[in-house]
Amino acid sequence: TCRVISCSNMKGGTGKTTTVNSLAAHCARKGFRVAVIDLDPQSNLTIGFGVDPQDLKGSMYDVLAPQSIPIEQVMVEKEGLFLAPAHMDMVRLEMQLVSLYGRETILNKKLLAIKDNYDLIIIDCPPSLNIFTINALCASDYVIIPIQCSSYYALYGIAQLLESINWVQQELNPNLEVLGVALTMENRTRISGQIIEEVNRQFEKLVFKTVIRQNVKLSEAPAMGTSIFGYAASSQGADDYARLAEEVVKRAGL
Amino acid sequence: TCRVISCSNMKGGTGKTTTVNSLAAHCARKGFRVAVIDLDPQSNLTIGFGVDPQDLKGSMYDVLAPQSIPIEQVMVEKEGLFLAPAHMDMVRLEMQLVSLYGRETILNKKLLAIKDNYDLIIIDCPPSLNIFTINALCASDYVIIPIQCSSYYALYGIAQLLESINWVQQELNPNLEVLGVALTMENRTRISGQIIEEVNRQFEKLVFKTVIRQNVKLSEAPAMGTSIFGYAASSQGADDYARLAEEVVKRAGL
Ligand SMILES: Nc1ncnc2c1ncn2[C@@H]1O[C@H](COP(=O)(O)OP(=O)(O)OP(=O)(O)O)[C@@H](O)[C@H]1O
Ligand SMILES: Nc1ncnc2c1ncn2[C@@H]1O[C@H](COP(=O)(O)OP(=O)(O)OP(=O)(O)O)[C@@H](O)[C@H]1O
Ligand SMILES: [Mg+2]
Ligand SMILES: [Mg+2]
Repeated sequence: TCRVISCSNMKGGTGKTTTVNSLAAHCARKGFRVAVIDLDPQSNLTIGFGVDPQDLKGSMYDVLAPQSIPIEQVMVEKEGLFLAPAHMDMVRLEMQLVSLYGRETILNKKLLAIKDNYDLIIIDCPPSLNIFTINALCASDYVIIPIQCSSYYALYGIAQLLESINWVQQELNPNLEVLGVALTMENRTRISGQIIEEVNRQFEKLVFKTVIRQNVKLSEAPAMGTSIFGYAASSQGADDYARLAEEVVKRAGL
Repeated sequence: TCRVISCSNMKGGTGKTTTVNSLAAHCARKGFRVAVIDLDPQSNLTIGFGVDPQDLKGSMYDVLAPQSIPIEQVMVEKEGLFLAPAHMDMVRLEMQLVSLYGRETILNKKLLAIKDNYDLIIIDCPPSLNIFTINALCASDYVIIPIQCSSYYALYGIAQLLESINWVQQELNPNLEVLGVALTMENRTRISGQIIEEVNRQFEKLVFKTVIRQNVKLSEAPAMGTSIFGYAASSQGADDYARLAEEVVKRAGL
């Protein structure tokens, strides 16, 4: 059966897009049938796979908008996986969706039509708890929360995110579970050490064992329009994300 | 006269909060009467000044909510400046504000009452173009756009942000101007060099001459609840932000 996983954290720049890109690319290389969905108007996941949002015939804008089209019509194949791209126009869509009936479950309905074609669908969320993120959580079996361990601010928003996940579980999607907390951008500073200790204390078994270290190759890969495995397969960044992906595969029972 | 400046970029983790905190702290030390407003539910600006949002009697939630209170009632004095703190509950407020008449200019009306008491008011925005950011742009004379030069994704969202600034200028606030683009977190990598070149090519004179270099003291200061000037006044981070602040003072005619 298909597993749907969201990658979400309201804090900006915690490695959400890099995590979705890397996990999906690894799983596709392992032979899983994988799709990724870009729900951030910033379209970073789309750009990171070498797709220019301006060149597209369709995007998640067209899939989520009131006069919508099926999601498979916007899919683009890249690195052995399928990408449902985003577009900046989604910024304007947010206000429109808020007043519709059933606005929280638009994406879930769209995914029902394609779930049989995939083993894994991963959703990249914007840095907020807006209607796009709520749609992602309503459509998901699991959520991964990346935490930037080099940032002191990392811990504050997590409580609110967990509260919102609770709310989604009770009101809209009882299947939703936190798959795990992923520590990213570890840069061997005192702050990193303190954050890692605190995250392990607060979240215990939820924390993935693999810590993603800061690695310049990870920030260069998007410029080449390919995942870390396409750009620098023997780098530390590729190793770390391969190990994290294996933990995700095991926990999600893929 | 009082200058109101917003710090905004939809991309997460570009240094918005660090820039507001540092510019405000420098200007307060130089003797200007300064207030900062935290419009991000993440409350990072609030936390960075050592204030625990859970301990507060009031926050920007109470100021912007329909049954609102004056902004001076929530101000907290820190490091010689006044802070209007944020609170996570603002996440729920977003949906409520969207349907109100005049929802874009709530903050502007609140600031009119206090502008005579300050030379400079700086607003920290969340990483999105939501109702809080629109309120900030409608209340501002200027906007500063921090761009993380170590991130390939840095350039994509800027066009949309400039488009939205144009829209706000035409529809809601003809005074609004882009004060400048600030290059942050420069880390001497190839990517940084490429982004700096591209930003200078696209934005020319708008780009501040001072480039903020990556400096671990800047990521440690929030843990001490004080600005970079309170924590490590002789660090490279303090030097860079002092120079940027002097450029801002000059351009804004403070
Ligand atoms: N482990 C890492 N080492 C080095 N650079 C990294 C690492 N992880 C992410 N980056 C870089 O840091 C920046 C932020 O990461 P990313 O864009 O994935 O975060 P995000 O949470 O998706 O941001 P947003 O909140 O804007 O959506 C990007 O430029 C990315 O290339
Ligand atoms: N020049 C710098 N050198 C080192 N660390 C920095 C620098 N500027 C910011 N940081 C750190 O990087 C992280 C991101 O910065 P910051 O929180 O200011 O960005 P932001 O744009 O406000 O993020 P968000 O989009 O979540 O609001 C923080 O942990 C901050 O302490
Ligand atoms: Mg992202
Ligand atoms: Mg911030």
